[in-house]
Formats: sequence, structure tokens, C-alpha cells
Amino acid sequence: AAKTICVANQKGGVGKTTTVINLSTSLALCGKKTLIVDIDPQGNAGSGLGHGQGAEDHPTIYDALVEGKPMGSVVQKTPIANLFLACSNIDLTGAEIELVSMPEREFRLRKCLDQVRGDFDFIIIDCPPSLGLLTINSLVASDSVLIPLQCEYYALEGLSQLLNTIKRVKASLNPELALEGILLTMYDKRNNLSREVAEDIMKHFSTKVFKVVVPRTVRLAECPSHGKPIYFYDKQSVATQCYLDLARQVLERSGMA
Amino acid sequence: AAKTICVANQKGGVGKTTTVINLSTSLALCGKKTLIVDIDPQGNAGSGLGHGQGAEDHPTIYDALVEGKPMGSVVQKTPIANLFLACSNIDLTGAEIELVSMPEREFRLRKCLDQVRGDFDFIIIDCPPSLGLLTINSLVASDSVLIPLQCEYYALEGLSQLLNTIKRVKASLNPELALEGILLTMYDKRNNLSREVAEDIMKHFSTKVFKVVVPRTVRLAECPSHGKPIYFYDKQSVATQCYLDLARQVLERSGMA
Ligand SMILES: Nc1ncnc2c1ncn2[C@@H]1O[C@H](COP(=O)(O)OP(=O)(O)OP(=O)(O)O)[C@@H](O)[C@H]1O
Ligand SMILES: Nc1ncnc2c1ncn2[C@@H]1O[C@H](COP(=O)(O)OP(=O)(O)OP(=O)(O)O)[C@@H](O)[C@H]1O
Ligand SMILES: [Mg+2]
Ligand SMILES: [Mg+2]
Repeated sequence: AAKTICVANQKGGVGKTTTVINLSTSLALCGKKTLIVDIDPQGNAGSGLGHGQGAEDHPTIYDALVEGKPMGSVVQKTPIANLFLACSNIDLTGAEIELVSMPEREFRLRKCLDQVRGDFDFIIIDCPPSLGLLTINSLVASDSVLIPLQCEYYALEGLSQLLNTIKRVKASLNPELALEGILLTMYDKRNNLSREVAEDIMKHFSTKVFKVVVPRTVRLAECPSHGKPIYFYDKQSVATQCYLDLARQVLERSGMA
Repeated sequence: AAKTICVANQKGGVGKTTTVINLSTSLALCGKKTLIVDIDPQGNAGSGLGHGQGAEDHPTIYDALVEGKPMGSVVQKTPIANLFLACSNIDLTGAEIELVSMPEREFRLRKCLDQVRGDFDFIIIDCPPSLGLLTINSLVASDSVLIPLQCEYYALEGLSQLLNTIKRVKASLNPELALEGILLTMYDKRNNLSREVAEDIMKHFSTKVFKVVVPRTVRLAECPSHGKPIYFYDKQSVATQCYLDLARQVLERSGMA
């Protein structure tokens, strides 16, 4: 059954969606059947792959999570072989409030994904920038957490809050939850700040930090407007190589290389 | 009584906190008594001003919002003349769930700020990257909304969701709510993407876009780690001038120049 990885960080704009799209595409290129689950109401994972926001009437993750629709009906194909997508939509903003009073509210996404885990090698979840119920649902539904970390001060500061939340979820809701790793993103070798943050993280988390460091490159900011992952937008970009390397490291760590 | 401006955008990492800290500091430097209200559980506005996360036992906005403590007890001085701060803390993450079942849940922040509006010229609210109850509370408590907009694709895409939410709040909860303006941030003149996004915004929102455009500059990423606004970290930085100009434009638009 699928290995489920949730990409989370409550700090905004650190590269969660960019990592989900490009890691998942790289896993698909390696022949692994991969499902992206977008649980962020912004719906950026969908649009970054060229799916217009709420374009057609296709069921979304909201329908499965809150209304109990079968998860199979939410899964859509993408133009990329081996890559599938469960879109989010704006109704998810209200889901936080609707989920509060539901029984087993933290387990609803897990129950949805249980219906399709047999169909995929990997399920990768894109989380919103918060530690609310949608992110908790993702942590409960996952085998591990991948933390994109922007090499800047506020992002570094938020890491301990995130690790505490992961520890609490592991202790009370999902004992299997492990840390897949910390991915340094938007690294700018020209400035001291990036270097200082990277050194700080390497010192405290050494084995947990992926060897791959994603540099700040405008190519990653450009590709969403073309609805394509970096591999299909600019094969020569350093970012394309980074995310292929990341996929290989994830495969090695999961014993699926 | 104070003019209250909420700085909001559900897209993460677009420069909300950076704008709150530096606009507020510039208003304070212009002699206006200014209160920063940090309603983001991340608490970055506090740490960007050198207040350690949850360092002392001082009451936070959580205590006023959820427990009904007097707002006056939450307001703290900062090292900068005319600038005051109401800190957030991590308990706010749970506040979204606690507020759901409270009476008049959307008006709780407004009631808190009503207690102190007479003591300030401006109140500036830093919102979390979401359109949940904390941001709704901020929109209901404010006279106007300032929208920082990163010059990148996902940020542009999220704008219509944000404007819809503002329209709905104005129609049902706060008829006085106006758009203070859209501030273009992290503008990089070397790449086409920034130029295309900026042109797109100017075309659709012309009079609503501030003449000031904040360029991407590493100085703004560095100053939070020194706990200082840009004016006190690097007076010569182009960003210092931008945020002073922004304060002047806000004062002009409010007839307080
Ligand atoms: N390495 C990079 N170099 C330059 N730009 C990048 C890089 N990674 C991502 N970006 C751009 O930075 C912005 C933020 O990235 P992204 O949206 O993936 O972050 P996020 O954590 O998903 O944000 P949110 O918290 O809003 O969900 C996007 O415009 C994206 O295109
Ligand atoms: N004009 C700029 N140039 C370069 N870096 C900037 C600029 N403005 C802000 N930054 C940096 O970019 C990061 C994101 O900015 P900031 O934290 O203010 O955004 P935010 O919208 O408040 O994020 P969140 O959604 O997490 O609350 C921070 O590390 C900040 O220091
Ligand atoms: Mg995202
Ligand atoms: Mg912020």
C-alpha cells in the first residue's frame, strides 16, 4: 500500500506546494504511481499543474472529507503519466469549522485515504500554512512528515512549534508518524542569512536534513503560471535536478529505490 | 479614535508581518500613537520587534479574545516611541476551535479593540495566512484592509478569493469596511514575472494600488533576526524609504497628513 507523506509548515510561503508538485512529479517519472492530495483551501497544487480553480464540477477533497463522498470519485488524472490529483476548493476554509463538531474529527482524512492506499505507491499531501484541523488531519493520515524550511529567520523560528505539534500528534493520534526530513528551500548563496540558517539547521538536525538544498531560482516562481512542474518547464534548471535528487533520496529512505 | 487597518492575505509569505512592523514603525516616527495587534499564532510581529516568543508572562491577545481579559492589560510598550504591541501566542491556534461555539464569535476582536481605540491614532492588525475566524474577526474589527501582494503567480491567483471574503464581511458583518489599498511586495525588476504581475494588478485595480512598490531586498529578510524594523536596522535601505512613503500615503488617504 502507498507510503503517505505530508508536506507541512505553518509558516507561509516556504515552498510547500512547490515541493509537493515537483517531488510528486519526480516520483511519477521514476515509475511510481503517485497521488497528490491538496488539502489547502487556496488550491495552489491544482493550479500549479494546470487545473483551473474549481473549473469543472469534479468532486473535491471537501466532498470526501466533510460530506463522506467516496475518495475514488475525487481522484483525477493529470497530463503526467503516473501522477494523479485530489483537488481542494474554497469550501475547505469552512471545513475547519464544520469538522470541529464531528466525531473522530482528526481521523476523517485518514479514513478517506484508506479507501485508495492500495491503488498508489505514494500519496503526497499539500497542507495549508496553519496548525489547525486540516493540518492535524494530514499528520494523522500520514506515515511521515516532510518539512520545507525557507532559509530565513521567521521560518526558523516557527520550526519548534511545528516539531511540538508533530510530537503531540505522534503521542496521542498517530504513533507511526515519523519525520521524513527537513528540506532547505530558497537558499541564496549570495547572502549570509541563508548560510547562517542552513548551518544552524544542519547543526541541530544533521541526519534529518536532506542533502539536497533547493536554491532560490526564479524558474520555480515562473512555472506555476504555465501550469507545469519544473521538469516540464525547464529541464536544464538546477531546481529540476534538485527535485529529482530529492525523489531518489525519498525512495532510498523508504527502501523502494 | 484610532483608525484600524487590518493587513491580510491568505497566501503565505507575501510580506504581511513585514508590512505591519514597518508601516507601524513609520507611523510612529511620524508622531502617531500606533498599536500593533498580532493575531497570527506564529507571533512573528512580536519577534520581529525583539519580543521573545512567550518570553514573559504578559497577557496576550488570546487572553482578551477568548478569556475576556481587559484589552488594556494586553498592550505593551516597545523600545520605539509611540509604538505599542499586543502579542499573540501559540494558544491562538486553538482559538479558532474555541471561538466557533461562542456567541457573536465574529465580533470578539472588535469588542476588545473598542476598549482601547481612544488611546491610539492607528491600530494595525497582523493576520495569519488563512481566511478563518481569526482573519474574519480582524476584518470585522477594522475600518479598512491593506493587502500586501507578492508579485508572483499563486499570490495573484488568491486575490479574488480574498476580495470575495472582504465583500461578504462588508455585506453582512462590517458595512464600514473599505479597501485601504494593494501593496506590491517582493518586486524583482530583473525578472519578467514581477513585471507581468504588477502590470496585471495596475490594470485591474489602478487607483487602489499604492504608488509605493516594495522591491525584493535581503535587508528586509535580515532585520527580523536583529529584532528591529528596517528603519533602525538600515536607514539607507530602499525599503526604509518605501515604508516611510507608504505611511505618508496612508496618512494622506486618512486625512491625517
Ligand atoms: N526555490 C524557490 N526559488 C524561488 N521561488 C520559489 C522557490 N520555491 C517556491 N518559490 C515561489 O515562492 C512562492 C511560495 O512558494 P509556495 O507557494 O510553494 O509556498 P507554500 O509554502 O506552499 O505557500 P503557502 O504557505 O501559501 O501554502 C511561490 O510563488 C513559488 O512559486
Ligand atoms: N521585500 C522583501 N524582500 C525580501 N524579503 C522579504 C521582503 N518582505 C518580506 N521578506 C521576507 O520574506 C519572508 C516572508 O515575509 P513575512 O513573514 O513578512 O510574510 P507574511 O505574509 O507575514 O508570512 P505569513 O503568511 O507566514 O504570515 C520573511 O522572511 C521576510 O523577512
Ligand atoms: Mg502552498
Ligand atoms: Mg506573518
